[in-house]
Amino acid sequence: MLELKNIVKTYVMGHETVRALDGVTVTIKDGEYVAIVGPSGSGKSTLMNMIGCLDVPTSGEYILNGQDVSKLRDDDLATARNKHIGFVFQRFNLLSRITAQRNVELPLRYGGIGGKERAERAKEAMTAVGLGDRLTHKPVEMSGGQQQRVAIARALVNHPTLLLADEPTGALDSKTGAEIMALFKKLREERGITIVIVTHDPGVAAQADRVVRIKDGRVESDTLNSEE
Amino acid sequence: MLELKNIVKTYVMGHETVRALDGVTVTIKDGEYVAIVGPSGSGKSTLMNMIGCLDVPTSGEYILNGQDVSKLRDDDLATARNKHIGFVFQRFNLLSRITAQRNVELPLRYGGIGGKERAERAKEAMTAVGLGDRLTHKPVEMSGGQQQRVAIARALVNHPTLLLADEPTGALDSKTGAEIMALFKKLREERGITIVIVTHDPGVAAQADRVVRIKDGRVESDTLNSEE
Ligand SMILES: Nc1ncnc2c1ncn2[C@@H]1O[C@H](COP(=O)(O)OP(=O)(O)OP(=O)(O)O)[C@@H](O)[C@H]1O
Ligand SMILES: Nc1ncnc2c1ncn2[C@@H]1O[C@H](COP(=O)(O)OP(=O)(O)OP(=O)(O)O)[C@@H](O)[C@H]1O
Ligand SMILES: [Mg+2]
Ligand SMILES: [Mg+2]
Repeated sequence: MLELKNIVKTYVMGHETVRALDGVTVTIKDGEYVAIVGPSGSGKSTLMNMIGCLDVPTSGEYILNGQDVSKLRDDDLATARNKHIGFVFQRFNLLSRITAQRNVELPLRYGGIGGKERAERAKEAMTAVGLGDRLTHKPVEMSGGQQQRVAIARALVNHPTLLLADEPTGALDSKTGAEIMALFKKLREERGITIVIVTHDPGVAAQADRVVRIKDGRVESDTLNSEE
Repeated sequence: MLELKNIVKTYVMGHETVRALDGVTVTIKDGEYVAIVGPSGSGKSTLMNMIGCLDVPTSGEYILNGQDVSKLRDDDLATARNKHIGFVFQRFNLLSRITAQRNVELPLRYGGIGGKERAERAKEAMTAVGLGDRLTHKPVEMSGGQQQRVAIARALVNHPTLLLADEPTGALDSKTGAEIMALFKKLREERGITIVIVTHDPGVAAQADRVVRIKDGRVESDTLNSEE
C-alpha cells in the first residue's frame, strides 16, 4: 500500500521556483490499477518519481508498505526500489549503445542474478512485448515504438509487485498499444501486481479501476471507473 | 513537390539485414497536408528521414522541387534542408543542457541570422506553442510534453515551406495536442506550407487531406479524407 500525504516538490532554478507538486495526498492499495491523467506540465511524471522513490519530495510524507520512505537509508531505498518496483520512464532511458537484451538484463544484474537466468528472463520479457527476434539489436537500431517496448520489458523482467508506467503506449500504434495493455492486465490477474500508469489516452485510462486527475500540481479529482 | 520513386532503405547489422523500406512510391504536392500511419516498426520514421534528406535511400529516386536529391552535393543538400524544411523528430533531439531559447535559435544560427532577430523569432515560436514563459529553462527542467513543444517551436522558427512532424502530439494531452494541430492548420492557411505528419492518433490523421498507410516498408493504401 502506498500513502502519499501532502507531497510538495519544488525545483529551484536561479531566481525562479517551479512548484511541480503543490500538496498531493493519495492512497493506492495493493493490486489496484490507477491511471494518472492531466495536462502537459501538470506534475504527473514528478508524482511518479515520488511514488517510485526516484526523487525526494520537498515536504510531505510517503509511507510505502508501512515504512516511512524518508527515514530509509539510501541503500535500503535502492534495494526496495530494485526488488519491488518496475519503472517505464516517459523518455525510456535506455542505454542506446548496448543490445536490447543487455538493457533488459540490467535490473537483474543489480539484483545479483546469474548470466544464464538473466538471459532466459530477458528473452521471456522481450517475447512478451513482441520483440523476441530483436534481442541483439541496439536501441539506436530500433524504431520509437520498439524502443518503448524494450523499456517495458526492462520494467517487467524483475517481476515487480508495483509497476509504474509513464505513458507506456505514447509511441505505439493502437494495435500494439492494446497488446501492451492486455499484457499489463494479465500480470495483474496472474500476479496481483499494483499498476500506476500515466496516460493521456482516454481508452487506456478507462481500463483502470480509478482515475486520478492532476492539475497544477494538485489532485483535481479521484474517481472510480464504473464497471462496464 | 516531392516525388519518391521505389525507395528502398536497408540497415545492415552484422549478419542481419533489416529492410525498413521495401519500394515506396509517393508524390506530395505543394501545400498538401498528408498523414502517414502504420504499425510500430513499419517504416514511418525511416520514410520521414528520406523525405527530410536526413538519410539516403539504398536505392530509388527522390525528386524535390524538380531536383534529383541524389545528385546534390552535401553542402547544397544541407542548405536546401535548413532553408526549407522544418523537422520535429520523434525523439525530439533537443540539446538538454542549453536553454529552450538557444535550442530554438539553432536553425537560425546555421542560417547566419543575427542575435537580436534570432531572439525575437525564438520568442515568437515559443509563444506560439504556449511556452513563452519558459525561454530560459533547459529541456532537463521541463516535462515530456513541454520538451516536445520546444522541438515543435524549433521546427517552425525558420518559417519552413515543408514541415515534417514525427508524432508531434505523442507526448501531449488532448487539449495541448489540439492547440498544436490548430497551429499547424493556421500555418498552412496563412503561409501555404506543405505538412507531412506521422501519427498513430486517428483524430490527428483525420485532419489531413490524405492518409498514407505504411506496412512492412510498403505503401498499403493512400486515401483522400472526404470533406466533413
Ligand atoms: N538505424 C537503424 N538500424 C537498424 N534498423 C533500424 C534502424 N532504424 C530503424 N530500423 C528498423 O527499421 C524498421 C523501421 O523503423 P522505423 O523507425 O521507420 O519504424 P516506425 O514506423 O517509425 O515505428 P514506430 O511507430 O515504432 O516509431 C524497424 O524494424 C526498425 O527496427
Ligand atoms: N528537473 C526539473 N527542473 C525544473 N522544473 C522541472 C523539472 N522537472 C519538471 N519540472 C517542471 O515541473 C512541472 C511538472 O513537470 P512534470 O514532468 O511532472 O509534468 P507532466 O505532467 O509529466 O507533463 P507531460 O504530460 O508534459 O509529461 C513542469 O512545469 C515542469 O516544467
Ligand atoms: Mg510527463
Ligand atoms: Mg517512428
